[in-house]
This record gives sequence, structure tokens and C-alpha cells, in this order.
Amino acid sequence: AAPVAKDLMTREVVTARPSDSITSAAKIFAKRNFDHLPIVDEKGKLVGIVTSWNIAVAVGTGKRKLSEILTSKVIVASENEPIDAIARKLETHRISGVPVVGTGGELRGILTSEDLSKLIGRRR
Amino acid sequence: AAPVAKDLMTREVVTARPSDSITSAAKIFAKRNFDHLPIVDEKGKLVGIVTSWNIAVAVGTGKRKLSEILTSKVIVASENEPIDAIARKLETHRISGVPVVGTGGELRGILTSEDLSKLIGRRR
Ligand SMILES: C[S@@+](CC[C@H](N)C(=O)[O-])C[C@H]1O[C@@H](n2cnc3c(N)ncnc32)[C@H](O)[C@@H]1O
Ligand SMILES: C[S@@+](CC[C@H](N)C(=O)[O-])C[C@H]1O[C@@H](n2cnc3c(N)ncnc32)[C@H](O)[C@@H]1O
Repeated sequence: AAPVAKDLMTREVVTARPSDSITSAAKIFAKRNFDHLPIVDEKGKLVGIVTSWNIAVAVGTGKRKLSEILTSKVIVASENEPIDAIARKLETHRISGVPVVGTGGELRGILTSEDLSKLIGRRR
Repeated sequence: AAPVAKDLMTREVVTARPSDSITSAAKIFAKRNFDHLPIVDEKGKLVGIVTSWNIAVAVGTGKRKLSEILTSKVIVASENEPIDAIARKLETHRISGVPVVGTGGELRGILTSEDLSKLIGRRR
């Protein structure tokens, strides 16, 4: 059968809190080679997403906290969502990654266009 | 035959100069929905690349110019390079996009993991 989100997603998701500083998120991106940071509240519930794009465009604006730049209407995928549907979702919304959530909305993983593009490398 | 870079690449590439400010690049990213900005010299020759990731990690460092944060050893693709080989190149270097260059090294286009992941959406 065609792969689904949980087959390709990264399970150890690095997250941040809305009250964290933009500088602290920049340091997380600097330490790692990724571009997506799901934002969760004190109970671990997904409340937003910040990408390196959000931080780049915040340069020179004087904004300080992640709560000022996060996108709150997060586009997500479910664990059993087929990857072709997810690829179309990324294309439609012009985004490069989605958090993967369980039936109760809890954060289970993250899947990016880089994970999907890897499959193209394995086609032949 | 399998698609090659020139079949999928974006041909109108937005570029910047090494002497441009980080803030001016942040404004380019803000206006558009992309993450990769090839850097060219006064003759149009490719001399580096800056991504939203580079700008994000520069936050709080006091750096001002793109010349201070660009990656100069640019990984590129050629116009007739098969896309599966390009996907493997992105994976190996953990990058999310490559400028596409002609035989003389001139910038012809840009191809990102988002362009490749779109193909997954069309598989069925
Ligand atoms: C349209 S994208 C383009 C740049 C980049 N490729 C990216 O995904 O951030 C930029 C905006 O999309 C938002 N975004 C990224 N992933 C998202 C997701 N899964 N759900 C909602 N918004 C998202 C970012 O927060 C940012 O405001
Ligand atoms: C390892 S990537 C990971 C973050 C992000 N996905 C990206 O591609 O920028 C971060 C570094 O790769 C560099 N980079 C991105 N595309 C590149 C390319 N085609 N050639 C060389 N370096 C590149 C960026 O300039 C940045 O310093």
C-alpha cells in the first residue's frame, strides 16, 4: 500500500512555547538543520507553528516573542493520511511541512517536503 | 524518460548581491513564499546562497550584510540532471534547494524539495 504519514514522519519533534523569545528559536534552528518548530502550550497542545521563514521576515521589525510571529491556524496531517494527499496539501497552502497529530490532536511527529522529496531519490 | 531539472525548475530566479543587507533579504522573503536566494556578483555569476535558515540563525548576532552569512560553496544541479539524482543530492547535504546552472555556470533556474514533493502529490 502507499506510505502514510507515520511511515515517513520524524517522531522526536522539537517544540517551543509561545512565550519563548525569537532569539531562543533562532538558536534551536542554528543547532539543527531544520526549518519547522511546532509551538505547544503548557499541556503540550499544538497552538501554532514557527518556521525559519517567520524568523527571517521578523528581522528588523522589533518583535521579540514567538507569540508575535507564530501562525496559529496550523495545517496538520493525521498519522494514517496517505503521503500523496499530504503532498497536495503542502502544495495548496504553499508550506513546506506539517505537524502530524493523533486522533485527540496530540502531536505525534512532523513531516516536511524534504521527507517527501527523499522518496524521489529512491524511485529508480 | 524521467524528468530532469529543467522540466521542474523555476526559471525566474530572484537573486541578491553580497553587499545587500540582511534586512533587504528579509523583505524579499516576506514578499514571497520562498526560502532560497542565490547570491550573484555584478556580472551575474553565482557566488553564494542565502536561505531563510541563514537569516533566522543570524538573529541577535549583529551581522548586517549577506556577505557575512552566505554559503559560498554552492551545491548546484545541471539542467539535464535527472531529478532522482538531485533528490539524493539534497538528502546527502541536508539542504532543501539547489540553483540550476548552464554549461558555463550561469544561473538558469532553481529547484527545491517543494518542487520535488509536488510530484508525490501526482503519483496516484
Ligand atoms: C507560506 S510559507 C512559505 C515559506 C516556507 N516554505 C514555510 O513553510 O514557512 C510561510 C508561512 O507559512 C506558515 N506555515 C508553515 N507551515 C505551516 C503549517 N503546517 N500550518 C500553517 N502554517 C504554516 C509559516 O508559519 C509562515 O507564516
Ligand atoms: C543544511 S541547510 C538546513 C536548513 C534549510 N533546509 C536550508 O536548506 O537552508 C542550512 C545551510 O545550508 C545552506 N544551503 C542551502 N542550500 C544550499 C545549496 N544549494 N548549496 C550550498 N549550501 C546550501 C544554507 O546556506 C545554510 O547555511
